[in-house]
Amino acid sequence: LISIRNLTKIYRMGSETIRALDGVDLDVDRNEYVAIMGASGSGKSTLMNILGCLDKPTAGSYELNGNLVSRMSNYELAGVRNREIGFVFQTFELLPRWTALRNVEMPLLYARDGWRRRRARARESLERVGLANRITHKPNQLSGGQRQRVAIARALVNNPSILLADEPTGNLDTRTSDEVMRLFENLHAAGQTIVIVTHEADVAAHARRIVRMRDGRIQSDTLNPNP
Amino acid sequence: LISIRNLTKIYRMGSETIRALDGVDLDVDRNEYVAIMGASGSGKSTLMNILGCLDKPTAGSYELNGNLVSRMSNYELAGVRNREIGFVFQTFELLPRWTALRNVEMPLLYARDGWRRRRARARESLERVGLANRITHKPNQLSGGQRQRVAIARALVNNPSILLADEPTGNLDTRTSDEVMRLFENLHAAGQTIVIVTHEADVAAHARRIVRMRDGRIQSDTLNPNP
Ligand SMILES: Nc1ncnc2c1ncn2[C@@H]1O[C@H](COP(=O)(O)OP(=O)(O)OP(=O)(O)O)[C@@H](O)[C@H]1O
Ligand SMILES: Nc1ncnc2c1ncn2[C@@H]1O[C@H](COP(=O)(O)OP(=O)(O)OP(=O)(O)O)[C@@H](O)[C@H]1O
Ligand SMILES: [Mg+2]
Ligand SMILES: [Mg+2]
Repeated sequence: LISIRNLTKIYRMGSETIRALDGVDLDVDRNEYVAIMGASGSGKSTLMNILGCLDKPTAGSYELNGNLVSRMSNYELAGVRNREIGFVFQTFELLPRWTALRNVEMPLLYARDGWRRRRARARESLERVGLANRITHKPNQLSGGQRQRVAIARALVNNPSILLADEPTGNLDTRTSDEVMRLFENLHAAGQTIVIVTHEADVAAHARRIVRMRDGRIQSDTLNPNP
Repeated sequence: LISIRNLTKIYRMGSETIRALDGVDLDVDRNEYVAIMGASGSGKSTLMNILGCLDKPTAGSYELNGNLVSRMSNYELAGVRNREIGFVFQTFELLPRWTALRNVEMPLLYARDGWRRRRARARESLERVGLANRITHKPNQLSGGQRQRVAIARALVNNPSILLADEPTGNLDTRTSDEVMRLFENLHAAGQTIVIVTHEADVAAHARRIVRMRDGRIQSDTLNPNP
């Protein structure tokens, strides 16, 4: 499903060269459940952003479903981003002037549903993360963990074939975090592919495979013996 | 040092009443090290914002160092916020157009140092969180965990007598998180008072006392037998 070769991302700042990604090779098959771990600054979010078609690499290739992403038109890319991929951002990226409900409806604007069905699906997605009583709140009227859950609800509302989640439980207490992991498990059981960045060992324990990054490269890639 | 009685914070949204804090009593002595835990939405950040003099309660009292905070002038409050208290926000709150260095210098603008000394102190603070090679980066040129560390460096640069940290390790890998906890431990050993909100048990384990919140109230308040 996902095939990455020699992926490189370089930032130039004055005389400095920062290799955020320094030659990454990675294959992810359909219905895999992969956890990505590694030190702060090791390139995890950079990799996720490229996987999510939100950023382009400096060099290297990314094939998604057999298609070279670098060859896709903007129209095709937008289609992939909105229908195939659900993305939970490390910094949530909610629209501040919109309610939780409208934020979660956003990815559905590309589907063929009428507004009533969209609203119902968004409400359902918020209920699944325990936010039924917060749907009219704007982001600044929500707690940190509630904002994180709105970001998760938005990523899941489209029932995406690929879920990319960057530190999805960083602001959640243990019980709420368990509920979110259960949601991801359901998605995985239904056949979807999940890639999750996490620094928490008990979150990574749910994955079937653990990839460790360091200084923009993959340091190790092992199967999880007891998921 | 900190004495809170019947602290209440109510939000009215249309016909709804949300009790973010619902009658909180809390005493924190000088040089205590307290961890606050509790479910997402239980009122932890709301309590921290009031403790940090960044927000006012709807009812109840807050005495800081024997002075009623509600009676302080804006001038006195600004002084307390900038000289006495270091605050690590759950959502970092960095200034996007400023570099990491300038963001960390900010609290020092109230001190009597000249710009050279300010710059040196800000640089030192960034070095202590492992960001010596990122001081010229702006927030959008930093990883999530690097932004979190800039927020921590800014909170510590003034050597505050009270450190209030809201989920300071939510985006940090285990090793970086350990380094941050070591910094807090040094601060505590030097006599400072620390209140930290966290959902991670091994972070709370460093504290000497654990307060649990639920639905805007304190559910339990116990000493940590093995800090
Ligand atoms: N401006 C606001 N208007 C309405 N409700 C609000 C507002 N700000 C916060 N709330 C509500 O107050 C409650 C407490 O929020 P708070 O941010 O203190 O929770 P928290 O314990 O820090 O949660 P988390 O662990 O998710 O960060 C939440 O249910 C939130 O929805
Ligand atoms: N626009 C940019 N300009 C310069 N350097 C950048 C830029 N964006 C990211 N970086 C650098 O690239 C490196 C990798 O960043 P990335 O966000 O992928 O790390 P990460 O593994 O997600 O870290 P964390 O666990 O802290 O979230 C970091 O050292 C960061 O400072
Ligand atoms: Mg990241
Ligand atoms: Mg909070």
